[in-house]
Amino acid sequence: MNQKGGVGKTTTTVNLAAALAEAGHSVLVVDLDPQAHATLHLGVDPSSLDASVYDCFEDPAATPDAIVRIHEHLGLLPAETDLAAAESDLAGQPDRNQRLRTALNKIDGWFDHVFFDCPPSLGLLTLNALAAADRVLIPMQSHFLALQGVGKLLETVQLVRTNLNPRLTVAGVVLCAHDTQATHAQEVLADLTEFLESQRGSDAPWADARVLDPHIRRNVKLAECPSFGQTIFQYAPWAPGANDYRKLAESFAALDADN
Amino acid sequence: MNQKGGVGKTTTTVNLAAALAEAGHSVLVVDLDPQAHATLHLGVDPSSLDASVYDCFEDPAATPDAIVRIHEHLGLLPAETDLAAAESDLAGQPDRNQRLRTALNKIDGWFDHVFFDCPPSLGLLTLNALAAADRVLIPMQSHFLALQGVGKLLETVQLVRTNLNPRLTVAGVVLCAHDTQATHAQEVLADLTEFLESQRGSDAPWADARVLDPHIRRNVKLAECPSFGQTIFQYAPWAPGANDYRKLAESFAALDADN
Ligand SMILES: Nc1ncnc2c1ncn2[C@@H]1O[C@H](COP(=O)(O)OP(=O)(O)OP(=O)(O)O)[C@@H](O)[C@H]1O
Ligand SMILES: Nc1ncnc2c1ncn2[C@@H]1O[C@H](COP(=O)(O)OP(=O)(O)OP(=O)(O)O)[C@@H](O)[C@H]1O
Ligand SMILES: [Mg+2]
Ligand SMILES: [Mg+2]
Repeated sequence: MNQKGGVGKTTTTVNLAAALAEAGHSVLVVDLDPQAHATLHLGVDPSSLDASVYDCFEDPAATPDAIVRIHEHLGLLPAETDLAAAESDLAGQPDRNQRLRTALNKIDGWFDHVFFDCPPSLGLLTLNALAAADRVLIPMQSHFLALQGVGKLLETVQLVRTNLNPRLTVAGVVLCAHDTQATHAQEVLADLTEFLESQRGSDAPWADARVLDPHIRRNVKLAECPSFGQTIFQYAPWAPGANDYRKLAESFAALDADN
Repeated sequence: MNQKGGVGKTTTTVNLAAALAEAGHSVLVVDLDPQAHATLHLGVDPSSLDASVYDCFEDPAATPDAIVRIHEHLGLLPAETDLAAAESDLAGQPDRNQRLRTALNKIDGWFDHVFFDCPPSLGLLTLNALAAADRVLIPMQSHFLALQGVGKLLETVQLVRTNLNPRLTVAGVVLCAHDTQATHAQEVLADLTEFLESQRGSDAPWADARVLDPHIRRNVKLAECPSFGQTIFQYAPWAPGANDYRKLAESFAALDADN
């Protein structure tokens, strides 16, 4: 999640999930963005669906049947545009931030990993993801303004941990479209690493968060493949973007091993 | 406006406004994003403000005093994080989409151009901008998925024109971080141009919309200057990004002359 737009949330959710699925983990992608880009990215037409994640918000029992099987180890709980109404439809309902958690209880233990692709806001849909998740991954671009946004994001994680989900932690940051040659990118990486290291041993939800390795380089293939409804592994399996996300999946799976 | 995140809305609002102000037009930037990036981009600290655009939503009389003078011809109606509460605070109020229009009536005629920087969603804040504006500019990146988002956006413009603002039109599309060498970018530009030309003479709000010249090339200077609270003209006045936005300002001002 990251409330800033266009930083690589969807690209990371889809390709990290696909890489883990290729490696034999069972993975579910939950698309929480009314713009349904993760759904489109995985080759599913949101307007052709019988059921979407929003139906599961209303009726948790709909969850098992709403899952679309993308590959052998990869499932999708798809989004479609009605999801945009969720914020107003659920406004004022006391359990509005827990709907997703309740829905996912119906498929507890089905998947090794569940990834939530959040919209660029800290509203109801993102809060539902934070209430349902164990860990937060923060895709971001290495610009200074991005650091400011992360501060706000961490505040929100702290609030959710206190009020809604005591087991929530921040696993780390994924640097997307990162240009190691650019000085401002190096400075942002240095600032970010310094901040995260200063938080070790604290009781903050991000006390064990790190900048995940590797950063994802800018690669035009990553920008092209969503339009074809393909992951990078289907579209250009030997491209730098594919290699980066494969290695990121290994680092991510190793985090699990540490915990 | 563009509900897709990170496409260049803020970069375009700020630098196009600054270019027009340099050329002697009086310009107001209205920051409607709770993340306040246009505000930060123009060197203003959202947490230090006495008044923001959100106060004007509540009390239109606050509008004249809320304007921050950036330069001789450039003003800013700043955002700050309380704006995130607007959606829920105003929910259910019958005039909730007209608050901004009512506020701007207090400064009618003060500026040659008023630009609205919208958040990446089609929610209350963007609807207020559409109800208050005459024209829509659509910054977008030349990816195929971006075309799909534009379809949804145009639907919204049509709805607003029918229900809230009969004089609303779409002036055009600004291609941001456009790479003329990339084949998918060329195809997106061709598809977009073909679609817009097919709409000439229709009664759609985008009947006279065009892809504005020039497209804005990817230029790292444009990504660096927001962190210093500077427009491209302050930070790197001879960079390709500065030249592109200066030329775009000339095309934009010429659109006025046609109408
Ligand atoms: N490493 C990369 N190299 C090149 N292009 C990339 C890379 N990562 C993402 N992109 C492209 O940048 C754009 C934004 O990425 P993406 O849609 O994943 O961001 P997002 O955070 O999900 O956006 P939103 O906030 O709208 O949900 C997309 O067009 C995507 O294809
Ligand atoms: N032509 C360009 N060349 C290089 N970088 C650019 C260009 N245009 C925008 N950027 C960078 O891309 C990122 C996204 O741009 P920007 O913040 O303007 O998008 P936005 O549509 O306003 O995003 P949001 O949806 O979050 O409001 C920023 O870091 C910005 O500096
Ligand atoms: Mg996304
Ligand atoms: Mg913006």
